[in-house]
Amino acid sequence: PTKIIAVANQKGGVGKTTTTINLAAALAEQGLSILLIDLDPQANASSVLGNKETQEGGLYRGLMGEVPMRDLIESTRLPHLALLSADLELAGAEIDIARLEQHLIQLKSMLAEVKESGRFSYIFIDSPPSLGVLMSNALTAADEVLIPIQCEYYALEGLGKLVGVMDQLRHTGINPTLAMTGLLMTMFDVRTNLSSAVAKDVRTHFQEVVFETVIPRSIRMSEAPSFGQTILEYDPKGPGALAYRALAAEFLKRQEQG
Amino acid sequence: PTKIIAVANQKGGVGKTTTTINLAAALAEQGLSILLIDLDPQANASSVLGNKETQEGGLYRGLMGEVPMRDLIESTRLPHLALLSADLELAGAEIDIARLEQHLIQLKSMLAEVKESGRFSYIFIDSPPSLGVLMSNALTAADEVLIPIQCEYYALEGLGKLVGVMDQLRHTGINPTLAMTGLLMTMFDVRTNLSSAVAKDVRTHFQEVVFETVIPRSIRMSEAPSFGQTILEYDPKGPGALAYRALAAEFLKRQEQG
Ligand SMILES: Nc1ncnc2c1ncn2[C@@H]1O[C@H](COP(=O)(O)OP(=O)(O)OP(=O)(O)O)[C@@H](O)[C@H]1O
Ligand SMILES: Nc1ncnc2c1ncn2[C@@H]1O[C@H](COP(=O)(O)OP(=O)(O)OP(=O)(O)O)[C@@H](O)[C@H]1O
Ligand SMILES: [Mg+2]
Ligand SMILES: [Mg+2]
Repeated sequence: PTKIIAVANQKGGVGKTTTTINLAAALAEQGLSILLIDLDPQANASSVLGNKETQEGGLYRGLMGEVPMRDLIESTRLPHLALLSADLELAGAEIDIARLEQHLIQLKSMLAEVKESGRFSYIFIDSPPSLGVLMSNALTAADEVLIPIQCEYYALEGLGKLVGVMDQLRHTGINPTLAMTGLLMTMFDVRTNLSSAVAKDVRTHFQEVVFETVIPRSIRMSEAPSFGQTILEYDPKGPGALAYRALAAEFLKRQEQG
Repeated sequence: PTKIIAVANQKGGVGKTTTTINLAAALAEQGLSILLIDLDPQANASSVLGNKETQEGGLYRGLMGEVPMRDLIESTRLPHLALLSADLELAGAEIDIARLEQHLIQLKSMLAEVKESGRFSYIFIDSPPSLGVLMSNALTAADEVLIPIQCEYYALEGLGKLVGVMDQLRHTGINPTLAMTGLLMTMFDVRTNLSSAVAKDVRTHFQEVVFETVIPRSIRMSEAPSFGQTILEYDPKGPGALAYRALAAEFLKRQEQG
């Protein structure tokens, strides 16, 4: 069966898009069939993996039920990695969806057919930095949530809120089986005590939910998107690519253990 | 007369909160009377400047018109710097405001009395990372917008959208006189070509709208919030404090020139 993983954290700039792209690419590299959904109106993931200008009438029309999601899925230059790209109208989707009757399950219902087809091993959703309607839709459609945490103070502060929202979706029955894939420490800077202090804090609170793999801060990671490449393409032997390949291996191990 | 400045960029983690806090603090240090409004449900600015747990019924009740904004303004430990802090209910405000008749001018109308009182030289609004209702409210209430830009690729991509939204608010008459305070390059990393390439790109496109002052990436900048301090308090002689004081001086010079 296909599993849907939302990559989410309402704090901005913590590595959601970078993690979604590079983890999806590392899993596709191993032959797994992966779909990446860019639910962020900024369309950062679409710009790195997309074939051209984000297509007219992409995800927005799929979300509103005007076009079946399966017709919006494009292949990318990477084998086994498909993309459902964001489009310009997505920014307006928050208000349009908020006004629907069952606004929380909109994405879940529109994705049901693709999920049940079993075409993909995993579907990853890159979420926008907010606790709004698009993010709640991602958390409602998801089986699990992967939470990137930048090793800095503000990133830690907001974690409680996100965990609270997840609890609410579980208890109200909107997504009763929502699980946590794990917490991923990102942009770990070996030069500062702050990174180790934050990482230690997170491990104390969340224990084995925290991935062993830590993503180091690396300049080549921030350069890769400007060349329209994943880190696996841009710097295949560097610390960033090694870390995301290690994450893919750890992710699969955790999936097997259940 | 009081001027309202929105610090905005829908891209996450580009230094909106850091810039709002430290520019406001550097101006207050010079004796100017400053109000900082934390319009981000993450409440990061409130956690550094706030007096205690973000108060019950803060900005949300002011936004919805249940309590006059003037009654929600608190003083902070810094002379001449007052705070209107975010509260937990703010996350739900997007949907509540979206359903109001005139949802774009809600913040503007609720702030009118404080603005007209002339009590403050400047009011700074820290915005959330989104193009949603709270951000549009900040852009509608503002006289000017200050846009922090992280010297990285994704930050550049989204700039066109924000400028487009500002144009729309001007042309539709919702905020016809909305001006640009300037674009501020943040987290400039001298070790990478990317920073200089992005900065050069931005200056070519936007020319004199870009502040001369550039904020360097500095570890102590990311450490300061974990001690609940501004950079002026945490590392007063370091590169971050110097840069924000230089920014305050350049900001005032630009205001005088009009
Ligand atoms: N390990 C890393 N080392 C250095 N830079 C990184 C790393 N991971 C991501 N970056 C850079 O940091 C910035 C923020 O990352 P990214 O855009 O992936 O975060 P995000 O959480 O998706 O942001 P948003 O909240 O806006 O969606 C980007 O410019 C990215 O290139
Ligand atoms: N000049 C700098 N050097 C190093 N780190 C910085 C600098 N400015 C900000 N930071 C750190 O980078 C992270 C992002 O900054 P900040 O939270 O101010 O951005 P933001 O745009 O307000 O984010 P959000 O989109 O979530 O509101 C924070 O952890 C902050 O401490
Ligand atoms: Mg992103
Ligand atoms: Mg912020």
